[in-house]
Amino acid sequence: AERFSEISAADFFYRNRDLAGFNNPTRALYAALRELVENSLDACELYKIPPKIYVRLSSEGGSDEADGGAIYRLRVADNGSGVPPEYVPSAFGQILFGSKYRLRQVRGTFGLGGKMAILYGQITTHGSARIISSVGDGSIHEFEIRIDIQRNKPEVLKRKIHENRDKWRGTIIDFSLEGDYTKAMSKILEYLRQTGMVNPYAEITLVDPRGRLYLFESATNKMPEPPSETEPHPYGCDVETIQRMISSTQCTTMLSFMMEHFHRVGKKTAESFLEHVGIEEDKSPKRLNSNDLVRIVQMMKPENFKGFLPPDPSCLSPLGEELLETGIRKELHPEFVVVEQRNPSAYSGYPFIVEVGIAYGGEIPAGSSLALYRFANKIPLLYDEASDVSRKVMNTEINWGYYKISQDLPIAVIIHICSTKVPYKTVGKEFIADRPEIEREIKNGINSVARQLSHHLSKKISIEHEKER
Amino acid sequence: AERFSEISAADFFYRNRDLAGFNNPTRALYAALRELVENSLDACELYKIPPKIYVRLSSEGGSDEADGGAIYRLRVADNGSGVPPEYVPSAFGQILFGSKYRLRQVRGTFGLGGKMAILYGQITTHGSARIISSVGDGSIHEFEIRIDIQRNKPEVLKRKIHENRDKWRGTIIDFSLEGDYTKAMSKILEYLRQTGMVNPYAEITLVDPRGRLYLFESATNKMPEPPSETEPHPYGCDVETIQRMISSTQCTTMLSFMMEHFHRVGKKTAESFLEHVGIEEDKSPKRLNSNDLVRIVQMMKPENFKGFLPPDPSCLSPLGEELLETGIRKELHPEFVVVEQRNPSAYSGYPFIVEVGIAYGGEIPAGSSLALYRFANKIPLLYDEASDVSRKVMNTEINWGYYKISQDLPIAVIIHICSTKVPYKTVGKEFIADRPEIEREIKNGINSVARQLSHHLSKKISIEHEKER
Ligand SMILES: Nc1ncnc2c1ncn2[C@@H]1O[C@H](COP(=O)(O)OP(=O)(O)OP(=O)(O)O)[C@@H](O)[C@H]1O
Ligand SMILES: Nc1ncnc2c1ncn2[C@@H]1O[C@H](COP(=O)(O)OP(=O)(O)OP(=O)(O)O)[C@@H](O)[C@H]1O
Ligand SMILES: [Mg+2]
Ligand SMILES: [Mg+2]
Repeated sequence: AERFSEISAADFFYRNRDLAGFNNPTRALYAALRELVENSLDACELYKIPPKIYVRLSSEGGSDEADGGAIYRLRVADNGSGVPPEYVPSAFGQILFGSKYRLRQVRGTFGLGGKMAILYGQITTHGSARIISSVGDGSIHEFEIRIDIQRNKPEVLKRKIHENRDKWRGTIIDFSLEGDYTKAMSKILEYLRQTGMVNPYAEITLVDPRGRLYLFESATNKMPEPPSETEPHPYGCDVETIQRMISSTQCTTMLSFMMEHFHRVGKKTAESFLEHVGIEEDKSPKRLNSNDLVRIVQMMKPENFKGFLPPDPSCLSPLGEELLETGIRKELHPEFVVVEQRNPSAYSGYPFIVEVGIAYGGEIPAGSSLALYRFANKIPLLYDEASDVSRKVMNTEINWGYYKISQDLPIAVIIHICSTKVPYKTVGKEFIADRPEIEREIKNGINSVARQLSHHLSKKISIEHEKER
Repeated sequence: AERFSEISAADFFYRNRDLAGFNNPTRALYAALRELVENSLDACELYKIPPKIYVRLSSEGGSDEADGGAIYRLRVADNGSGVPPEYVPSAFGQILFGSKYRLRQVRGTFGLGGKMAILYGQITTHGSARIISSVGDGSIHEFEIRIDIQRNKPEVLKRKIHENRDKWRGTIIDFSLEGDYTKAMSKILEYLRQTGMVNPYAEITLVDPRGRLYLFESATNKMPEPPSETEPHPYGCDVETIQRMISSTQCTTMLSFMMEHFHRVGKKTAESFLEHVGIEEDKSPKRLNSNDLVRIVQMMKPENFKGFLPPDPSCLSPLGEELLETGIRKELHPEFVVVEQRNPSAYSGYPFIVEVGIAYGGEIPAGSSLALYRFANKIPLLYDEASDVSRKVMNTEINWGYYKISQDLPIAVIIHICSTKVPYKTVGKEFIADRPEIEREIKNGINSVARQLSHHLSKKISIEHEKER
């Protein structure tokens, strides 16, 4: 007879930690560092604080030069929002807990990343994690926590409160984990360098196990406007979404319900939709029956009702053409750059914006194929390029010959996708699914900047021919 | 201030259902069908029952020929082990619940698949799922269930018990879901056809929404020996694994603890290991301190202690060369086939076996590159081939020219990976990570069968030259 059991979400991600990018000491060291840096960037940006992030990776035992794993201490400190003490244990010790389960552009999305880093440290070193945080009030809270994996609950081993005389605000995370810095170093440095490229207002310092200091300076103090949270767009809704709205709503009529709970649905659109789906405007949402519900969800599809306004991008926070060009110039030192921010679009009701750049010459090396830099919600994606939608577009949907761009030219293509929901294919956030709407925007964006580069290159050639005569 | 919340595992996979392959009606119809068929095959194989699986997909509303989603009823019936009634609600209504959280080769692994299918049906049709099952005793149990997604708990809407006069044993799952059979049909038929290829003892019947019956006949009644559950191998252990063994153990000495809880650790190996790590044989496992624990885990790495025996494959259930060749001939009708079962190997303590085949000519079409058929634990993998380790090996690690095999020859390569833990890159189980040990076995296997095919082809050419003289 079969033995049945349930496992907690923490146990699931412990057993399947390779799904989250924690496959081996090299990859896990990279994953832990990036998850914490991304948390710090989110914590700063959401409050328009110019990020100052300090990362220290130090050897704790075992030779850093030896083959296989060595033990490191990872410490990430930021000047962000801080975490209120009542939430610290769960924020860092309970998987599927967080503040990013809402519709706005932010790096975090699963409520998993920081905990995976701490969990990996715990299972490789038997250590605990130290969290120090303050929201800028009179107290600095220090916790020592461990994760009870089978119950998916934090264990608070120690707890101290310090006086916060300087009104410091921010968060410090500190724990040990197995890693392999020798193998991970180039990816870690590349990650921080590319993070600097699309977050030019952030300053990141890394002190590595070899005692070297890397300063990724900020290029500006101008912070982008934080995205505002938005309601779901009708195109993305299913029965479960609508049911949750119905159980929480205070609206007493379907007309106000449509206007209150959905993105950009005004009175006219609500009236038109309710007439289309055949439901009275003054009917109470709580009195819809199962048939009504299913009819509403079916009618909310783009092919069935064309009256909904497209999503507006106030819940997005793209880089903008100026900052993107600044970042590309700062990191790649090209001779020529052209960037373009595409118009807002949407897939399955989720708004997104694609920002594209193409850079030529200068310090850009030539290779056997054009280089590709991928970003999603200002996160650099460094793995699984071959499976990513951007590489698919570059390899199979751009007629490079038409632009007289051969693969051996010193060219880099930069793709940045911002969305309230980036369609990652894995919880490790390394590559993006080929949603048709996104694929189309990337393709049109690359074609547009390739055309402009092609112009520049042919002008350049004709100028050189002029000189030769 | 940030609003914090926790979400259940069901809510996580509801919000991120594209991670599990439920991205759109076409893909979801395929995913639902395959998850249920894989559950049925597991239920039969674990008890050595020749599987007879009946799949009925019927239109429920909306035109099947219309663009976009239509509603279907999916019914999958098997003659497997059945599910004991006390477990039915959780087995089909609670995510991260199942009987496959143990170390043996089986298709299921996450405790998620069947529930995702039911969840998708529920959120697209507001319907409930009907489960009918019996373990072959006097009663047939019928449940109507729904999933409370926010609590990750089953809701039993109805419950009936019928008398089981014929002592029927098996399970029937029946629910409605949105799908697009027009677009999904070719993938569904291909999935069933390839399932027949590597499960030649299984009979699967499909009745599709167009009323057509497809019978995938079995080619043999010979069932493979079910795999036996095994203990973890030391090479795969971390602190958490060891701690769980310590809290559950009845062993009073470290010597017996090592022999009891680990795969293939006999008295000699245990003595040698304990001496190596510097722990007394008669020490009680429950009296190990944190330092001991970490030292044990470090010493259990393959680079630090060479004395552990490699994993033995009794927890695996490969196809075998005879059955693999039968399946390839039955489905591909080639002129020439050569198959090879590689020796058992392991990665991170998980045993695995790679089985390889190469088929030439006959009804195999020529293409622009060699065709690849991928299987893992007897599951056909039909998506994301470009990201899979097997395609990576085929494209970048085989010197086809050396075998005089050009990409336009009518050739198919068949790769089957069996393991107690297949390193899928996604919870949708569509492609496999490039673990070095697995990559090496695939490469060596393809080289071996390619060499034999190359032999055959050159013999064939010289015979034809002889004839011409
Ligand atoms: N440095 C930090 N400053 C402020 N809040 C933080 C910080 N790190 C984590 N948090 C809080 O802890 C929560 C959990 O973080 P975690 O990384 O586990 O998940 P997430 O960032 O929400 O999602 P993801 O899994 O996609 O990273 C965050 O949502 C945030 O509220
Ligand atoms: N047709 C069936 N016959 C017998 N038992 C079944 C059947 N379908 C499901 N089960 C039981 O229900 C459990 C849950 O199934 P589910 O598909 O959700 O997860 P799983 O098969 O264990 O793992 P995975 O998510 O990888 O498929 C199974 O472990 C099995 O015990
Ligand atoms: Mg995070
Ligand atoms: Mg299953």
